[in-house]
Amino acid sequence: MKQIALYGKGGIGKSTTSANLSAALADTGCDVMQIGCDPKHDSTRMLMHGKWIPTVLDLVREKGDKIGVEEVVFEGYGGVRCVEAGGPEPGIGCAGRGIIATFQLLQKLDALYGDVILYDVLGDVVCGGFAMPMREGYAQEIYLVTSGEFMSLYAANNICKAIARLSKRSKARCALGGVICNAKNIPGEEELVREFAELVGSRLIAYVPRAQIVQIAEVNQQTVIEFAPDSAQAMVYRQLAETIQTNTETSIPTPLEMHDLETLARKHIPV
Amino acid sequence: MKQIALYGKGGIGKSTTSANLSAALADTGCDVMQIGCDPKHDSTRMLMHGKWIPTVLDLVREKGDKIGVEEVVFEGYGGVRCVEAGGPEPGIGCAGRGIIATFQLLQKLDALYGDVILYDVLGDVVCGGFAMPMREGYAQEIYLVTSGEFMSLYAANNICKAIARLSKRSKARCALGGVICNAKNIPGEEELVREFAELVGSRLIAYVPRAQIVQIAEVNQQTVIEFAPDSAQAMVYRQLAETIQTNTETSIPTPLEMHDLETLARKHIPV
Ligand SMILES: Nc1ncnc2c1ncn2[C@@H]1O[C@H](COP(=O)(O)OP(=O)(O)O)[C@@H](O)[C@H]1O
Ligand SMILES: Nc1ncnc2c1ncn2[C@@H]1O[C@H](COP(=O)(O)OP(=O)(O)O)[C@@H](O)[C@H]1O
Ligand code: SF4
Ligand SMILES: [Mg+2]
Ligand SMILES: [Mg+2]
Repeated sequence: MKQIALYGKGGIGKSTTSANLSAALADTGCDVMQIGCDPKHDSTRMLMHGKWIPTVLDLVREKGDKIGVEEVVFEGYGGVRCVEAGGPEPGIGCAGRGIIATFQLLQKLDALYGDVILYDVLGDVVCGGFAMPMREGYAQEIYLVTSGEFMSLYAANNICKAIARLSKRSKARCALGGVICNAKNIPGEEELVREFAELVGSRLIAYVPRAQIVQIAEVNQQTVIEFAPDSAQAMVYRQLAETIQTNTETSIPTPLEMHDLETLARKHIPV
Repeated sequence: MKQIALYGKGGIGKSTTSANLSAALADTGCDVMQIGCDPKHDSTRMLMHGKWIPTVLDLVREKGDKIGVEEVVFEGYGGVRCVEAGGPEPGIGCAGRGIIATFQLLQKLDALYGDVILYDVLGDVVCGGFAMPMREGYAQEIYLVTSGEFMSLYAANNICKAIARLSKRSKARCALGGVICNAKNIPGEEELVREFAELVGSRLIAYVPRAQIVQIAEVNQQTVIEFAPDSAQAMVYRQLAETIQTNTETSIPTPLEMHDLETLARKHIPV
């Protein structure tokens, strides 16, 4: 069983990439589970044809722990099993407690199985809360989703700091599997993200173009894999699925210092 | 003493707006303190001519609580007193514990005073941690910084949820003072943000254009107020300072449901 997590800044394309990755893996016959760990709880929407599935946290708040597996695990495109953790109560909760409560419930229900489990995790703040999937040994191969924009590289670098620190703990078994550039079509972006990946001791495993077909598939409430299975964009996601499925190369990243990150960004992208 | 907080999504322009606001307030003779509560700890950089001041959290980790006020409070442009809380240790800490530790230390050092205290807080995740300035009664007038982009309105709406919930607690005294549109020059953006502000029971108090002068001032490591005091952009920040200084109108917001937010965004911005 491969346990992977996609981490990255909010809005960078984690859910779009995750859903298409899960769909592409399912097309090759894999048994896939996708668990959304972003308070926005829209990770699996395109796999579920636009449906907002109930979040585990909302259910736990309502019903305590008398919850059946059919209330939290839903089957989407290609048989992908979909779960949404949900988010903290604005102002009072902790995202981390919510994520861990979700995993423990799924374990109790014997629902954490498959060829691939994919965690889609918000990476804006890499506190103890959002690092839970790594800390507790659930997420083992981490893939960073970033663009060439400074803020998203900054978030990716912070995630590297968390991986480097947590990898020394006994329970965590996390390592960096690679960097995915989900492009914003900025000149020099691919070289910038490739160099960033190499500087932190990893590699760029996919360059996903920013493409109109993604928005069109989204309006049709489907993944690109389902909506336009033979499109160039679908091939990019299938290639990514193949790369991740066969990837055995991981590393413990060496994060950059802030001034090195600033110098790198300035080198590739003129102000 | 006015205790205000700017909340918004990462990268939306909170620190740029805060620093220019503080500088504009200082120019009118106000005694201002600005406290950065974003793990990125660059809130006061332009007030400090590009200097990265030490964060309270780093100092506390190093020296425990034997810290003098001159080690955490630095004087920047116009006499603005600058502090950076810093962020959680990636992967293990909690942003909230750090923010509250900062406030308690400043209180112990008798350093929390002035005509205006301005908190610059990350609003991507409105968990108990980042809501601390509101929960503990420090931040009383909240100003949302947003653009017309869906992700930033989504974050702004979440902050409204936190304000609405926390305002019922005895210790918190928070209310929404208004919405600031820090433009991304998207067609229809001003009307969209104005309508959002009114739907949540507040109002648009400033439309800050996206302007090249901001980047130029930044490369010169100054606020726009200092670098180009007579520019149109500086006048926008001065106008904002005047509006906030004299503002007595606050409200408890009524956040939007997710589908209402999506409908609103689609209405003003063609896909
Ligand atoms: N490769 C792409 N090309 C075009 N649009 C994209 C691409 N990836 C993501 N998007 C768009 O960006 C938006 C944010 O993506 P999403 O996956 O929800 O981000 P995240 O999960 O990181 O918050 C979506 O509306 C999606 O349509
Ligand atoms: N009105 C504006 N016009 C042009 N650029 C802006 C404006 N406001 C912010 N920026 C740019 O956006 C970037 C992010 O702003 P920042 O204030 O650091 O965001 P935040 O504090 O919300 O993370 C900065 O590099 C800044 O130059
Ligand atoms: S650990 Fe993270 S998610 Fe939890 S309260 Fe602290 S900052 Fe928020
Ligand atoms: Mg997402
Ligand atoms: Mg900032």
